Amino acid sequence: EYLVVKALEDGVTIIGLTRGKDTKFHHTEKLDRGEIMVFQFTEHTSAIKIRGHAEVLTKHGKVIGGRD
Amino acid sequence: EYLVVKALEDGVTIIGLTRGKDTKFHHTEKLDRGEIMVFQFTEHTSAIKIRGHAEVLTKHGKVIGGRD
Amino acid sequence: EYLVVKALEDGVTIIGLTRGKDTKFHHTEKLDRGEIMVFQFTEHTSAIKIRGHAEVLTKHGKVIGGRD
Amino acid sequence: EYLVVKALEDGVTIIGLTRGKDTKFHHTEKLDRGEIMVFQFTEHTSAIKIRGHAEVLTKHGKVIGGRD
Amino acid sequence: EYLVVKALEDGVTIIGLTRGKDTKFHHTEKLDRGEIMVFQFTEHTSAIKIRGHAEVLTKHGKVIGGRD
Amino acid sequence: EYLVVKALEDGVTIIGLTRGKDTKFHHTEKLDRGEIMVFQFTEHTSAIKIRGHAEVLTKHGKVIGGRD
Amino acid sequence: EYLVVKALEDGVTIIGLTRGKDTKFHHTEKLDRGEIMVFQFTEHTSAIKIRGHAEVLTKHGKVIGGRD
Amino acid sequence: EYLVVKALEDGVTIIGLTRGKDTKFHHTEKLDRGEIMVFQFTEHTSAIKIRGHAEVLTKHGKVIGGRD
Amino acid sequence: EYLVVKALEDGVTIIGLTRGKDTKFHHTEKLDRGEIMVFQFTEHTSAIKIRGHAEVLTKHGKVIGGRD
Amino acid sequence: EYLVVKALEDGVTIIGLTRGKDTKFHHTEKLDRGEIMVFQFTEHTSAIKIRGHAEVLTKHGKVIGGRD
Amino acid sequence: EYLVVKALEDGVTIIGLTRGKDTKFHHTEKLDRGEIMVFQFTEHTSAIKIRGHAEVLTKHGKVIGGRD
Ligand SMILES: N[C@@H](Cc1c[nH]c2ccccc12)C(=O)O
Ligand SMILES: N[C@@H](Cc1c[nH]c2ccccc12)C(=O)O
Ligand SMILES: N[C@@H](Cc1c[nH]c2ccccc12)C(=O)O
Ligand SMILES: N[C@@H](Cc1c[nH]c2ccccc12)C(=O)O
Ligand SMILES: N[C@@H](Cc1c[nH]c2ccccc12)C(=O)O
Ligand SMILES: N[C@@H](Cc1c[nH]c2ccccc12)C(=O)O
Ligand SMILES: N[C@@H](Cc1c[nH]c2ccccc12)C(=O)O
Ligand SMILES: N[C@@H](Cc1c[nH]c2ccccc12)C(=O)O
Ligand SMILES: N[C@@H](Cc1c[nH]c2ccccc12)C(=O)O
Ligand SMILES: N[C@@H](Cc1c[nH]c2ccccc12)C(=O)O
Ligand SMILES: N[C@@H](Cc1c[nH]c2ccccc12)C(=O)O
Repeated sequence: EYLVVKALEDGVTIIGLTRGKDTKFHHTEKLDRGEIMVFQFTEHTSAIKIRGHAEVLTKHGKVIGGRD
Repeated sequence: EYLVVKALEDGVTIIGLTRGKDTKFHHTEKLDRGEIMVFQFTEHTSAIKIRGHAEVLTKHGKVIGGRD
Repeated sequence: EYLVVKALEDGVTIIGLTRGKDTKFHHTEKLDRGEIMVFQFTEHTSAIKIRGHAEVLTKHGKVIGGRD
Repeated sequence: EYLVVKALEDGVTIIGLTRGKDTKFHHTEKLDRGEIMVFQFTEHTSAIKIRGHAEVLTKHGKVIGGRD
Repeated sequence: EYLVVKALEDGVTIIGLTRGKDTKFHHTEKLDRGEIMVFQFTEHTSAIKIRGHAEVLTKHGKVIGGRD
Repeated sequence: EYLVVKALEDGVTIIGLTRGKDTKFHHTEKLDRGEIMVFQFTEHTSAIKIRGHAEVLTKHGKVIGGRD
Repeated sequence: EYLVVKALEDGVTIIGLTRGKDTKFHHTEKLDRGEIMVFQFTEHTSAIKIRGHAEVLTKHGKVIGGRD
Repeated sequence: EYLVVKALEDGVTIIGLTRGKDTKFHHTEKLDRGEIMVFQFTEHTSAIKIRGHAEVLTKHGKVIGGRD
Repeated sequence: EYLVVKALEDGVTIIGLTRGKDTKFHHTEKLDRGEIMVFQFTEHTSAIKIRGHAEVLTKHGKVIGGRD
Repeated sequence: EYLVVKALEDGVTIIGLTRGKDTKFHHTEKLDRGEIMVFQFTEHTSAIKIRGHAEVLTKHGKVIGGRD
Repeated sequence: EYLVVKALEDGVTIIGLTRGKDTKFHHTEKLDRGEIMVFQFTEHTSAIKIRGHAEVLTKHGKVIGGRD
């Protein structure tokens, strides 16, 4: 399973949360406008948080992030 | 299997409930308006509770949480 | 396999019944109006009972619980 | 595999029959009107009988139980 | 794999035939009008016979039993 | 994999042929008009012959048996 | 995987060819008009030949055998 | 995986080519007009050649062989 | 996974390339106009080259080879 | 699972991020306009970043990268 | 998983990149106009680069390579 995120503004962040008993941030990836990131759920990542104005493509459809 | 939640207001909470004989809250993640969270069912999480005004995308369709 | 329940009134209950020779209630989760719960069948839960006015999304379609 | 039953009257019963050489009733669950039950076929349950006026959702479609 | 049978008259019978070298009747379940039975193929049941006026839902579609 | 046969006349026969190097008849099941039989391919049955006027539902569609 | 053959005339033959290094006829089944045969590919059968006027249902669609 | 060939003329040939380092003809089956052959890829057959006027049904659709 | 090639002219060639660290031609099969070849990816073949005017059916659709 | 990227300008970069506890860049591939790259998620690559004006084809649909 | 490439001009190249920690070119296959190549992802190939004017068929749809 993978997700696709396209940043629609600078400074979009994709945060990986740890798999297991604890839930902590293990990595933050910054995207500038127009950059695309494609990423999987993995042995170390079972939840992902996306901040900022971005297009997020998932198997359940498309969602647009951001405060508007 | 993963779910997608987009917060439509500040203070939306996603609560992970433990897998196994006992059912307890093991993690609460707070989302501000416009933030998106994507998360799996895991070895430690077999039920999830979502509070607040949010868009929840699942394989069975979309559901909008909140008191209205 | 997971199910999605959205409470349409306060006091909706989701009851997990034990897997195995015996069938007993092992956990009851209360939902207030607008709260959403997503939960799996698990090693400990092979049947689930839902009481109160709620929207239940399953792979066989949507069902509305409650006395009306 | 799971099934969904919504009771359309009080006193609907869901009866689990044993898997194996013998076929006996191992559990009867009573539902009041508006209650919903979702249950799997399991290691102990390979046949299920439903009595009373109820909506039964299966992978082969919906069936309404009851004498009418 | 499971099948769904809804009795459309009293006295509908569902007969399980044994899996293996021999083919014998191992269980007969009687249904009254409006009762619903859902059952699997199992380690002990590889063929099933249905007598009487009944609605039978299968993965290949619906069939109505009975002499008419 | 299972098949569904509905007898459209009395005396319909369903014959199981043995799996393995030899191909012999191991069981014959007679159906009267309106009776329904649902049966699997099994460890002992890899071919099945159907004689008489009957409706046969398979994954490749429906076929009507009989001399007409 | 199984195939369905309905004989449209008397004397239709279904021939099983051996799996393995050699390819020989191991069984011939004769069908009279209106008879239906359903058969699998097996450990001993990896090719099948059908002679005569018959309807053959396969996962790739229906084919009518015979010289016309 | 299996293929279906219906000969549209006499003398259609189906040739099995060996699986493995070498690629040789290991079997040739002749079909007369109207005969149907259904065959699998196997442990010994990883390529198949079809000569003559024939209808070939595959998972990618139907193809008609022959010089016209 | 298999592919289907129908030669639309004489002298169409299908070339199997070796699986593994090295990539070399291990077999060339010549087809005359109207001949059909169906072949798999195998333990020894992980790439295939097709030269000449031919119809190639794949899971991604049909492609016509040749210089025009 | 694989992705497809077509560069719509010179200097498009595809960056592989490491699988595991750490998330670092392990490879950067530069594409000139019109070049196409097809790549998998692998034992070493669990996230991929794409910079520049490019067409990205994924199972969730097509996305166009770049600042416009 | 395999891909299909049809060269639309002479001199199209298909480049296999190594699977593993390092990412290097391990094979380059040249195609002349009209030639078709079908190839898999393999134990040794986890990324593929295509240069030149070519039609590339993938599970995510068709892409045309080349500078125009
Ligand atoms: N550490 C948690 C992360 C997580 C996944 N899904 C969740 C849902 C809710 C809360 C936390 C989570 C786990 O692996 O289970
Ligand atoms: N601890 C429970 C959590 C749970 C999952 N699904 C449920 C349904 C109802 C009640 C509780 C649950 C379990 O793993 O089984
Ligand atoms: N303890 C039972 C619970 C159950 C599952 N499906 C049922 C259907 C009917 C009655 C009980 C059940 C079991 O695991 O089998
Ligand atoms: N004990 C039986 C129950 C059963 C399942 N499917 C049936 C069909 C018909 C009659 C009985 C059954 C079994 O496990 O096989
Ligand atoms: N005992 C038989 C029952 C059976 C299954 N499918 C059949 C088809 C025809 C006749 C008998 C059967 C078996 O397991 O194989
Ligand atoms: N004994 C044979 C029965 C059979 C299955 N499919 C067939 C097709 C043709 C002829 C015989 C058969 C076998 O198991 O293989
Ligand atoms: N004995 C051959 C039979 C066969 C299967 N498919 C074929 C295709 C062509 C020729 C022969 C065959 C085998 O198992 O492989
Ligand atoms: N012996 C070859 C046969 C073959 C299969 N697919 C091919 C494609 C091209 C050439 C030969 C083949 C193999 O098993 O691999
Ligand atoms: N020997 C190579 C053949 C190959 C398969 N797919 C490719 C793509 C590009 C170049 C070569 C290949 C391998 O098995 O990996
Ligand atoms: N090293 C991380 C890379 C990663 C994959 N998916 C992610 C989502 C968010 C952040 C990092 C990642 C991992 O394998 O888990
Ligand atoms: N050697 C790399 C090749 C690769 C596959 N997918 C990629 C995506 C980006 C960069 C490199 C790659 C690997 O096997 O993982």
